Amino acid sequence: VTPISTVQRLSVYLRTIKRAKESGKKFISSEEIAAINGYTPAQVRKDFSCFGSFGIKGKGYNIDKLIKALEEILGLSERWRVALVGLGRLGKALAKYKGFHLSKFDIVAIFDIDPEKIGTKYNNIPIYSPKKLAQIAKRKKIEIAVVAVPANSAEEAVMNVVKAGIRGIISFSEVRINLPEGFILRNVNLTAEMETVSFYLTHPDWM
Amino acid sequence: VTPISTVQRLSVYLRTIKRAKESGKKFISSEEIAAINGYTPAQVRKDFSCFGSFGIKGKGYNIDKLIKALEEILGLSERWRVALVGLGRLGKALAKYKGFHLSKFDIVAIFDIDPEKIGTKYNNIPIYSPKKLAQIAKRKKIEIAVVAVPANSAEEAVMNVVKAGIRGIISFSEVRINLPEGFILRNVNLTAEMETVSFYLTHPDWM
Ligand SMILES: NC(=O)c1ccc[n+]([C@@H]2O[C@H](COP(=O)([O-])OP(=O)(O)OC[C@H]3O[C@@H](n4cnc5c(N)ncnc54)[C@H](O)[C@@H]3O)[C@@H](O)[C@H]2O)c1
Ligand SMILES: NC(=O)c1ccc[n+]([C@@H]2O[C@H](COP(=O)([O-])OP(=O)(O)OC[C@H]3O[C@@H](n4cnc5c(N)ncnc54)[C@H](O)[C@@H]3O)[C@@H](O)[C@H]2O)c1
Repeated sequence: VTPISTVQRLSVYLRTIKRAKESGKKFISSEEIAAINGYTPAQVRKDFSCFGSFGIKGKGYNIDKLIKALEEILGLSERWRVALVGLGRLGKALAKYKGFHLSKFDIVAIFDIDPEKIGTKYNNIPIYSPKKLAQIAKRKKIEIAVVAVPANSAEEAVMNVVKAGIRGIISFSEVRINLPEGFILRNVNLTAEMETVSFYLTHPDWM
Repeated sequence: VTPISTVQRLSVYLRTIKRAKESGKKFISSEEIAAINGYTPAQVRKDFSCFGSFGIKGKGYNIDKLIKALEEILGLSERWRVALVGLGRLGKALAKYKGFHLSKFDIVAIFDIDPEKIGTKYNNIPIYSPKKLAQIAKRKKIEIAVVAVPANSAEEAVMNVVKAGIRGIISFSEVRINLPEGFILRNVNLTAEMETVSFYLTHPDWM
C-alpha cells in the first residue's frame, strides 16, 4: 500500500523537475528537489527508492529519465478521459482550466441537471443530462469524474458516477460512501490549504 | 521546522475528528483516525506527540480536547480576515463557498481590475480596485489573500499582495517569487488531486 502523502509528494516532485527542465537543467539532486518544496533530501531519496533507482552517485538524477519514470508511476503515460458533473461557477472554472490538459487530463463530457444547459456546449465540450452518464462514459471511455455540484446533491451525484462504472472520482463537497473495490474517491477541500497558511502565520519560526 | 505534509495531515485529522463528534462519539483512537484517511496509527501518534500529549492509554483521545488542541495548533482559535483577488469564474465559486466561513476564514474584501465590478458587491462583499489593496488590507486587518486571476497576471497580483503586507497567500496559478521573512505562499494545483487518482487507477493493488 502506498500512502496518499507519498503519491502527492511524487506529484510535487514531477512539477519541480519539469520546471527545472524548462530552465535548461539536465541533472537535479535530491537536495535541490527537497529545498524547493520544504521536504528533506532523505525523504526524496526514500520516495524514489520505492519505485526503482534513477540516480547516479554524485551527479544527481537525470531529469529526462526521472520525468519519464515519474509520469509512468503516476499513470501519466496515457491521456485520461474525464467527465465533469455540475457546470456551475466552479465547474466553469474547471472546464476552462488549461492545467488539466497540460498534464494529460481531458474533460470530454459535462453533465448537469439544468435543462437550459443540456444539449449545448461549454468550451466546446458537450453537456448531457446526468441520466446519460453510464451510456456516455462507456462510449467515450471515461475513467475519471470531477463532481462540482451543490453540497446537498453531491452524494447522489457521486453514487451516479459509481453506478456508471467510473472508477476515479474527485468531489468538491465532502462525500463519505462505501466504494466498490478498485474505486478511488478524493474529497478536495481548499480549506486545508487555508489551514496550512494559518498554521505558518501562527508559528512563523516553524516555516 | 514543521514540514508541510505534517500540517496537511493535522488538517485532515481535524476534519475526521469533527465528523466523529457530529456522530456523537466522545473518544477516538489513533487506529480509527488512521484507518479513515489511509495513514498508519504510528504516524498519527507521532504527529500528535510533536505538539503535546492528548491521549489516555487504552481509551484513545478525548474528542473535545483534541479538537481544541488541533484548532489552536492550526491557528484556528481566532477568525482570519481574507482578501479575494480576482472575481472570475473561480473567484465567484470561492466567494460563495460556505466551507471557508465554517472553518474560521471570512472573505471581507474582493479586488478586481474590471471597472464594471469595482464599486459593486458580490455575495454582499465589497469589490475594490487592486490599487487600494494596501489601504483596505490595513483598515480591515486582512492577513490572508487568495489569488484567482489569469495565469499571466498572477505574479503581478501576488507581488501586489506582498507589497500590501498580507503575509499568507494562496495562488491558483503557479507563482515563484522570493518572499520576505514571515510570508507564506501556497500554490494550489488541482492537477495534483487528479494525479493521485491516476496513480491509484494505474496501481489498484497499492490502494
Ligand atoms: N472544496 C472546496 O474547497 C470548494 C470550493 C468552492 C466550491 N466548492 C463546492 O463546489 C460545489 C459547486 O459550487 P458552485 O459555486 O459551482 O455551485 P453552483 O450552484 O454555481 O453550481 C452547481 C451546478 O451543479 C448543477 N447540479 C446540481 N445538482 C446536480 C446533479 N445532481 N447532477 C449534475 N449537476 C447538478 C447545477 O445545475 C449547477 O449548474 C459546491 O458544493 C461548493 O460547496 C467547494
Ligand atoms: N490550480 C487549479 O487547479 C486551477 C483550477 C481552475 C482555475 N485555475 C486558475 O485560476 C485562475 C482564474 O480562473 P478563472 O476561470 O476564474 O478566470 P477568469 O478569467 O474567469 O477570471 C479572472 C478574473 O481576474 C480578474 N483580474 C485579471 N487580472 C487581475 C489583476 N491583476 N488583479 C485583480 N484582478 C484581476 C479579471 O477581471 C477576472 O474577473 C486562472 O489562472 C486559472 O488558470 C486554476
